[in-house]
Amino acid sequence: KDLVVTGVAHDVNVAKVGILDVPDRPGVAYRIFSALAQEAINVDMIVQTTKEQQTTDMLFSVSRDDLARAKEIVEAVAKELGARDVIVNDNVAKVSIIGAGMVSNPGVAARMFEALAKADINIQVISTSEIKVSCLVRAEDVLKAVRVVHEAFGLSQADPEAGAA
Amino acid sequence: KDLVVTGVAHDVNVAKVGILDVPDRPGVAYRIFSALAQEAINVDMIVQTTKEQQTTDMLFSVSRDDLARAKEIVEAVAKELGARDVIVNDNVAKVSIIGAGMVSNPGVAARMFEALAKADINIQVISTSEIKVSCLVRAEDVLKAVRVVHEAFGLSQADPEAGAA
Ligand SMILES: C[C@@H](O)[C@H](N)C(=O)O
Ligand SMILES: C[C@@H](O)[C@H](N)C(=O)O
Repeated sequence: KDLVVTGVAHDVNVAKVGILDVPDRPGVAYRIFSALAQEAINVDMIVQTTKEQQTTDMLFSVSRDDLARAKEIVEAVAKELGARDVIVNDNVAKVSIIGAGMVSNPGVAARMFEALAKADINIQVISTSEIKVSCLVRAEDVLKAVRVVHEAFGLSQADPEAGAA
Repeated sequence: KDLVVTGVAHDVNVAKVGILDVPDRPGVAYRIFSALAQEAINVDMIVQTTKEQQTTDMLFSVSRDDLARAKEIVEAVAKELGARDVIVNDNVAKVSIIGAGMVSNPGVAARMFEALAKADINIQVISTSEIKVSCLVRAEDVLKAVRVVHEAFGLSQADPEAGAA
């Protein structure tokens, strides 16, 4: 029951696209992601918080090869929607812990965040599910991130358990 | 290959906590979520984007019963960290599509967003994984959201397939 994390995975073929201060009203998410889908851009993470204001920020990740096209597509839609800015960054990588029942184990995500904090690694993006906690960090930090997270959970880096990040 | 979405799930026992304009530097996520873990608060979704500025916004969800305590804990930590604000809202519910291989199907999330957009339902929070796209919407919109998302994916609402939201 204690060891819920079974693996650590990472992905360096990641780039992020952020749409800042986009109107927070129905139809906005649809406009952006249908435009990307129409161009067959595969989107990995989609992350959006709310500020309970007129606008909010959205972020998604794509493969590095798709970044230039994704940027072009999103900039066009963002302009029509009146978003303040579109930011892209391919100097990122994803590190994830994979396990089961993480919701009922509040310390699990905290332990991952602690490992990264102690290694002085900034967490740029967080997205979670019951079986996975994913963080985007600076690309040059990812191998260190993978190492310290393995250590934090007592996992061997030789462990082939890890699935996709 | 076409029908990747196998179920629609929802959860009304959800409340959200947002920490706005929190310093975007190592250790912040750890401080917040270890404080919650120490009080045994189960956290469901954790969502954070980056603005590539000095600060960013973080958001997480808890059960309704835990909201008051979570607010108290987070307000204390947020104050120490110098965050601008903590917002809470229990007038929300979660709706999710569950499937497989959604990453390689860019139109899947877009189709869910389209259904919600056409029903004039605002999407407050988005978090995704390869097997799930979850949205937080206003509580009074959730049953309509579940219905229109079932329809968008040609699923019957009698289908017991849906797992946890
Ligand atoms: C920001 C975006 O998600 C918007 N709230 C929508 O519903 O489409
Ligand atoms: C905002 C928060 O995630 C911060 N960037 C951290 O690394 O802890």
